[in-house]
Amino acid sequence: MKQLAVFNQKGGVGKTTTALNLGAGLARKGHEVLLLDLDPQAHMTSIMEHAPRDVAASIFAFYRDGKALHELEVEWPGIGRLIPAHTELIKVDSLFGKGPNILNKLGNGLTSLREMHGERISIIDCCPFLGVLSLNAVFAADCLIVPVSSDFLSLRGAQQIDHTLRVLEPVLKRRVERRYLLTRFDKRRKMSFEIQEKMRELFGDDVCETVISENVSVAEAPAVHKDVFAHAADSRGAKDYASLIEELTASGFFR
Amino acid sequence: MKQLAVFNQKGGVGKTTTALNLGAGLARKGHEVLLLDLDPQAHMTSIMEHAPRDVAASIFAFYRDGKALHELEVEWPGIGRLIPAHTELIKVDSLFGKGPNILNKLGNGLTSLREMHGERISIIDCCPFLGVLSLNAVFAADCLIVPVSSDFLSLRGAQQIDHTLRVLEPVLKRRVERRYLLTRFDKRRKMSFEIQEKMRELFGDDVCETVISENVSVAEAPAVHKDVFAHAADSRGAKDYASLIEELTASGFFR
Ligand SMILES: Nc1ncnc2c1ncn2[C@@H]1O[C@H](COP(=O)(O)OP(=O)(O)OP(=O)(O)O)[C@@H](O)[C@H]1O
Ligand SMILES: Nc1ncnc2c1ncn2[C@@H]1O[C@H](COP(=O)(O)OP(=O)(O)OP(=O)(O)O)[C@@H](O)[C@H]1O
Ligand SMILES: [Mg+2]
Ligand SMILES: [Mg+2]
Repeated sequence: MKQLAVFNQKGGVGKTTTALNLGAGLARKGHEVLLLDLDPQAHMTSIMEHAPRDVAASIFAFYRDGKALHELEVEWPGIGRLIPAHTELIKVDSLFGKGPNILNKLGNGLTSLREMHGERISIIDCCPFLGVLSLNAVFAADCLIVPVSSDFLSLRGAQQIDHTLRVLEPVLKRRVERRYLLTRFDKRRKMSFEIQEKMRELFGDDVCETVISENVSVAEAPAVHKDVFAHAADSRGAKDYASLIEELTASGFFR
Repeated sequence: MKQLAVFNQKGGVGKTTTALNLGAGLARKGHEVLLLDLDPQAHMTSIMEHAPRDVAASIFAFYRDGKALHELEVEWPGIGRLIPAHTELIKVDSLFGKGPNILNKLGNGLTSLREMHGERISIIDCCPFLGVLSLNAVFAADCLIVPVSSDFLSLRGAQQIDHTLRVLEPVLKRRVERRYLLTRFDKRRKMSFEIQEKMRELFGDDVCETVISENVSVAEAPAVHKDVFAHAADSRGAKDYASLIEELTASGFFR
């Protein structure tokens, strides 16, 4: 089971959008998918129609009560399964921030899931804050997907992540595999290409060839409780996410 | 001295962009301006050329060592003054999260500044996380500016804030004055107008008439260490921020 964390401490770069659309696109190619919402603002959860609202049905119950992750999975028709978030997650940093081994909690929880779902791909949506929750995701992940929106402040965020991951390497005892994904790419702006150029200079082959275009269908989909494929299969946004999946699959990323 | 907090726990909605451009625009109208960067990612600080990098010169020194705020002010030519952020601010939640009266720390610090700079307008840039730092900003503010980017997930964030502020009212012992500002508004998208409609339905006169257009000059300015007026005074973005200042001034907002 491949475990991916969609991570970037910069806000609004397309983490939730990418976690959801990557999951939905993989499901359409026949993969078994589990989405985990690790954001106290529960945006990904809110996109699903009739997502559980109860704190006992959210991943907070895993943190606070030690509830098993597999008991928290709910069906997301057309996509796979979701483990929902809840606003109570905001308390995780202060409740558990200082605990020993808290950083491996999610990873350990996912390990038991692995035995039950060998071929499943898990995708974790992170919040824009480098606290216990996001660190849990990084520690649990085989690989990070780092969406970088095609603007200057977001580029700066990408550089901070690279630095953060290097600081974590001695603790993780491995180099975290990562792919940077340019999002909200507007071909009419010189800036988009400048950001792409700079990203390639900095991170070389870790930067996906595929870029996700700025496309209104991508932004509209959440309003109708859909992923971009369900909302507008022929849109530029859907095609770009499909190309991303092709690119990652071809490079053996999901094996 | 008017104290404004630019706050929205949703990421990438234009907080930093608005804090900086509001400050720069007010400076151009002759106001004395103080910008405070309360984001551990220090994006606003990074826009200023030659901003201090030392942790002892940042607002973290106020939190950790009780350093006086006025000692941390640096000149930002053409704008006013800045109190810089630093990545060490990420520790404030775990270091002080449980302390008594931590929520009023920034407000108390700004009270002494008030005596020295009666007419100055302070603008606090917040990070996309509702922790000790952002709560400090909310508690210190006379009024919140809540940027809301013109898309569905951001609308949802605005609704969460309204709820959060209501929960805080008994503690604050007042209703926090607030203005919602639609940002990244793309006139070609039906969605932009739908979001605006919904915002007016929900928040009535608290929604600014002025909207900030999606405009590449706004996004380019940080790359050249400038605010939008210095980078592209005739751009749509500069005109919109100028209109915003006119609107707020006319309604007595800065008195
Ligand atoms: N390619 C795109 N084209 C158009 N709109 C997009 C695109 N990608 C994302 N958006 C929109 O931009 C906004 C920010 O995206 P999203 O919420 O996924 O970012 P995020 O990184 O998860 O934000 P946060 O840091 O708050 O969790 C959303 O309203 C989303 O619908
Ligand atoms: N009106 C606009 N037109 C074009 N680009 C914009 C506009 N407003 C903001 N941006 C760009 O969108 C990105 C996000 O804006 P910004 O960083 O100010 O948001 P934020 O809310 O401060 O984000 P965070 O939650 O990460 O602190 C930035 O690259 C910024 O330059
Ligand atoms: Mg998100
Ligand atoms: Mg910001």
